[in-house]
Amino acid sequence: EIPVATVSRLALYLRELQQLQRGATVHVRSQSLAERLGLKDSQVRRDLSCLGPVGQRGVGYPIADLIIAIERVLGTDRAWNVILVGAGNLGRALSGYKGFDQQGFRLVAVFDSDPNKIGSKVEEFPVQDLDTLEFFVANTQIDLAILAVPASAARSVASRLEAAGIAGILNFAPIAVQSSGSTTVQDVDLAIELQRLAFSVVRNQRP
Amino acid sequence: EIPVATVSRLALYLRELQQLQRGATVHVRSQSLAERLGLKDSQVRRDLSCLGPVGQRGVGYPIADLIIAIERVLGTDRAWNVILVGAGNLGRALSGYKGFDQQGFRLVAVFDSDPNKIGSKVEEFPVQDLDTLEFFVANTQIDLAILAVPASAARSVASRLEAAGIAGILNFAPIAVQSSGSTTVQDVDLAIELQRLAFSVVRNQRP
Ligand SMILES: NC(=O)c1ccc[n+]([C@@H]2O[C@H](COP(=O)([O-])OP(=O)(O)OC[C@H]3O[C@@H](n4cnc5c(N)ncnc54)[C@H](O)[C@@H]3O)[C@@H](O)[C@H]2O)c1
Ligand SMILES: NC(=O)c1ccc[n+]([C@@H]2O[C@H](COP(=O)([O-])OP(=O)(O)OC[C@H]3O[C@@H](n4cnc5c(N)ncnc54)[C@H](O)[C@@H]3O)[C@@H](O)[C@H]2O)c1
Repeated sequence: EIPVATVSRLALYLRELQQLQRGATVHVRSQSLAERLGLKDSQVRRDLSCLGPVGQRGVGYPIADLIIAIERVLGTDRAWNVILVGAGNLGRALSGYKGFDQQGFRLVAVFDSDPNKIGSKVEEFPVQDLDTLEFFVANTQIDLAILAVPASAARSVASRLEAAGIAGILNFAPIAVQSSGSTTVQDVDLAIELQRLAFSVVRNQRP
Repeated sequence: EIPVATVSRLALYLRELQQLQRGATVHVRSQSLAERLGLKDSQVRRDLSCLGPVGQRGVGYPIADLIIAIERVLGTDRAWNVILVGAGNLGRALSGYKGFDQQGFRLVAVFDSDPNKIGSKVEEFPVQDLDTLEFFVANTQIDLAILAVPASAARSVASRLEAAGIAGILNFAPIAVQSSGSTTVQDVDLAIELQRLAFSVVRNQRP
């Protein structure tokens, strides 16, 4: 049973390892990963040990093997089909983000409830009517949904997604949307990220 | 010394308390906060105890006092002036987000290095040339910067911001930008958020 904090760090190691692999590096020492991420070497070693034996034969860890092992733990060794609900400011930006695809998350459709947006295009996606959601999900394998709707609509849209059988929701609305039944919900609040930064700035400035 | 995980939860409580206050609620029990956020009551009580005595006289915590106490701990009982660097897809979405202002983070200027963007408008902000950054920061009290530039530019822009005296950077580029000197950097990687969600979905589906 891997703790969530370890999962976040494994995802960070994966990103660094992919970058090293693009640079044709074959091995990496835990110390070098630790330095690139501002972590302690002992933390990196402990985290990587939960991947099982990946070998450290004096030249460091084999990067390709680490990538495979981390992707297996994170579940990104397979493709995930994702839909986006909410084609507003944030939704439009997210729909064009190549970083999701690079980690195995393929955006396949965009939905909205605004008649002025339905039928328009966001990137290469036609904006579909939310009312066709159930029909679309029944006929296509959809794993996850990104929620970029106003806070006032987030819970009701989330329960529609759950009823349609979506396994996971990434919620950007600044309201707690609880996981229930068979749907896992994860909230991301960008204002809270700024609050955490403000706290760290104040703490680091104290004499 | 409050741990970072507690800080994130305090920010969540603050969001719920502000919502309750908008609904004219005056007191709240820790149990009710716990239920709204899917946390344990004992966790909420322990977190709120680090705010010092805020009273729990049988009717629950006084919401207005809790809000003041949490804002003081987070450092958001004052205004923070923020600049945005990168007026692309994500930058444009972030520049219009009202949620930052509601928590005391006021966007005051937008910068970019692309001649095609400089001089255009993003929301009510003129896109300024990054080359004028040092002059602007020298003449205006700027506390934080949001970094929405490509990964290839993130570290060099961050060191310019540090040299200009910015205290904190919220980095959205999918690359580790290390804090150094007097600048605190916090990375947000939205692809990593999806990876964490994928991990939770797989874990919750296991028999
Ligand atoms: N803009 C940002 O940078 C940003 C940052 C952080 C969080 N957020 C949050 O993300 C969400 C979206 O923000 P935005 O700036 O894109 O807002 P927006 O108003 O530009 O877009 C919201 C979209 O959701 C659609 N919508 C509303 N109700 C719906 C429903 N019931 N079903 C389907 N679609 C519906 C609207 O038609 C609109 O297209 C908000 O909750 C906001 O607080 C935005
Ligand atoms: N679009 C998204 O939803 C999203 C989501 C998560 C993370 N990100 C990350 O956020 C960053 C911005 O993404 P985007 O989609 O807005 O990209 P984009 O290409 O649309 O915008 C990037 C902007 O940065 C500017 N820029 C480039 N180099 C610069 C420099 N040295 N100084 C100042 N400005 C510079 C460009 O001119 C452009 O306007 C990227 O690192 C991306 O990986 C984007």
